[in-house]
Amino acid sequence: IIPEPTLVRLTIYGRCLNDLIEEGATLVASDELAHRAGVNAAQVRKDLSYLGSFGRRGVGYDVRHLSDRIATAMGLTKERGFIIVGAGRLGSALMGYDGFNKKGFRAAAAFDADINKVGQAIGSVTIRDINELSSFVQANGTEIGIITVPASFAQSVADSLVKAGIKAILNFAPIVIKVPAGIRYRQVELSSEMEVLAHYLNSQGD
Amino acid sequence: IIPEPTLVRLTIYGRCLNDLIEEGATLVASDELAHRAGVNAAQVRKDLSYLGSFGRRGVGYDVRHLSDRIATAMGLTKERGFIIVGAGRLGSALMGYDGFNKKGFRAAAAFDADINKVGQAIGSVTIRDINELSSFVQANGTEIGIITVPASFAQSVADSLVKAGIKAILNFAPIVIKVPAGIRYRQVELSSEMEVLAHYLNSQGD
Ligand SMILES: NC(=O)c1ccc[n+]([C@@H]2O[C@H](COP(=O)([O-])OP(=O)(O)OC[C@H]3O[C@@H](n4cnc5c(N)ncnc54)[C@H](O)[C@@H]3O)[C@@H](O)[C@H]2O)c1
Ligand SMILES: NC(=O)c1ccc[n+]([C@@H]2O[C@H](COP(=O)([O-])OP(=O)(O)OC[C@H]3O[C@@H](n4cnc5c(N)ncnc54)[C@H](O)[C@@H]3O)[C@@H](O)[C@H]2O)c1
Repeated sequence: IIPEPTLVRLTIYGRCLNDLIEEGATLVASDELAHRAGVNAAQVRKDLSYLGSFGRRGVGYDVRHLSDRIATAMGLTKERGFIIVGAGRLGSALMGYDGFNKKGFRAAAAFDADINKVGQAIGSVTIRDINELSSFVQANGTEIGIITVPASFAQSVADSLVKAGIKAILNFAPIVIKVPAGIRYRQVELSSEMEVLAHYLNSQGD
Repeated sequence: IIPEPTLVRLTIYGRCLNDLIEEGATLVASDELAHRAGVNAAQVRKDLSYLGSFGRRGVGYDVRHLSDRIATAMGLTKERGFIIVGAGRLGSALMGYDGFNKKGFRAAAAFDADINKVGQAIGSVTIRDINELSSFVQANGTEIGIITVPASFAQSVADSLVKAGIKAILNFAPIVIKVPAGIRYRQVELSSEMEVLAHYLNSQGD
């Protein structure tokens, strides 16, 4: 089992390695990888030890080999479709985000309860009525659902996603939702990010 | 010093307490607060111990008192202006997000390098030219800058924010940027959220 903070850092190393491949590098020292990822070299070595032993002291890591190892460990070896429920400001922005595509996440569909939005195009799809959610997920075997509806609807949307067969949920609504055991769940708290910055500004005596 | 994971959980307790106030509750047991925040009661008690001692066993916490204590600890006792650099899809969504307003963060201005966007309205402001950044920050004493430009421009935008006098940066571009000591910095990695979900799906044998 890889601890969650390590998983998150592995995704950052993966991105840094992609940048290095684009720059034509073939080897990278743990110091260099640590600098690009904003951590220290000991942390890099410790995190990578969860993937087995490789890289020789003094020589560094093979960039492509390490990148492939991380992609495999993260389960990025196949394309995964995701759907978005709530085609508003944030949902539309996420539909158009190529950072998801680059890692093999494909925007499969967007759903909304507002009848005026249904049929409009966002990113590469047209917005569907929320009543089509269940039949779409079952027909396509979609694994991941993203929730970008107001907080008061988030739990009921999560329940419909689970019922439709979704296996993993990323929730942006500012409310902790409950999902059954076995359903993977992550919560993005953007307002908390600002509050933590405010705390640090406050303790610096602003 | 309060550890960062505790700070993030304190912001979630703060939001749960706001919900409780809206529901008319005056007292809350650590079990109930833990359930709403998606953690266990021992974690709640441990986190709150960083704020001093209060709440009597068996009686629970005074909702308003605890909410005020958390707001004070998080530095939410005054309004803080923020600016957004990169008025594209994500930047526009964030400008309109009322979750920031609710915690006292006010969208002061948005900047963009695309001359065709300058002058357009987003949220409650009109988009300004990036060249006005420095004079705006100095004239208004803005503390927080949000970066929503493509990764290749993020470091240079961060440098201009620091030079202009910004004290804290929230970066959404998928690249780790370097800031001088004393500048508070947080990085939001939305693609990592999806990758971590993919890892769990993969290890469940999807
Ligand atoms: N805008 C941001 O930058 C931002 C940032 C962080 C978190 N959030 C959170 O993300 C969510 C969406 O925010 P937004 O700014 O995009 O709001 P929005 O109002 O622009 O979009 C919400 C969309 O959800 C739809 N909707 C409502 N109930 C629904 C239901 N039951 N089923 C399907 N669709 C439904 C609405 O019709 C609307 O299109 C909110 O919970 C918000 O707090 C937004
Ligand atoms: N769209 C999303 O949901 C999403 C999610 C996660 C991360 N991101 C990241 O956020 C950033 C913005 O993404 P987006 O989808 O909004 O892209 P976008 O292309 O819609 O917007 C980018 C904006 O930045 C402006 N810009 C470019 N260089 C600039 C500079 N030097 N100074 C000022 N403005 C400049 C552009 O003119 C444009 O308006 C990217 O780094 C992206 O990887 C986006």
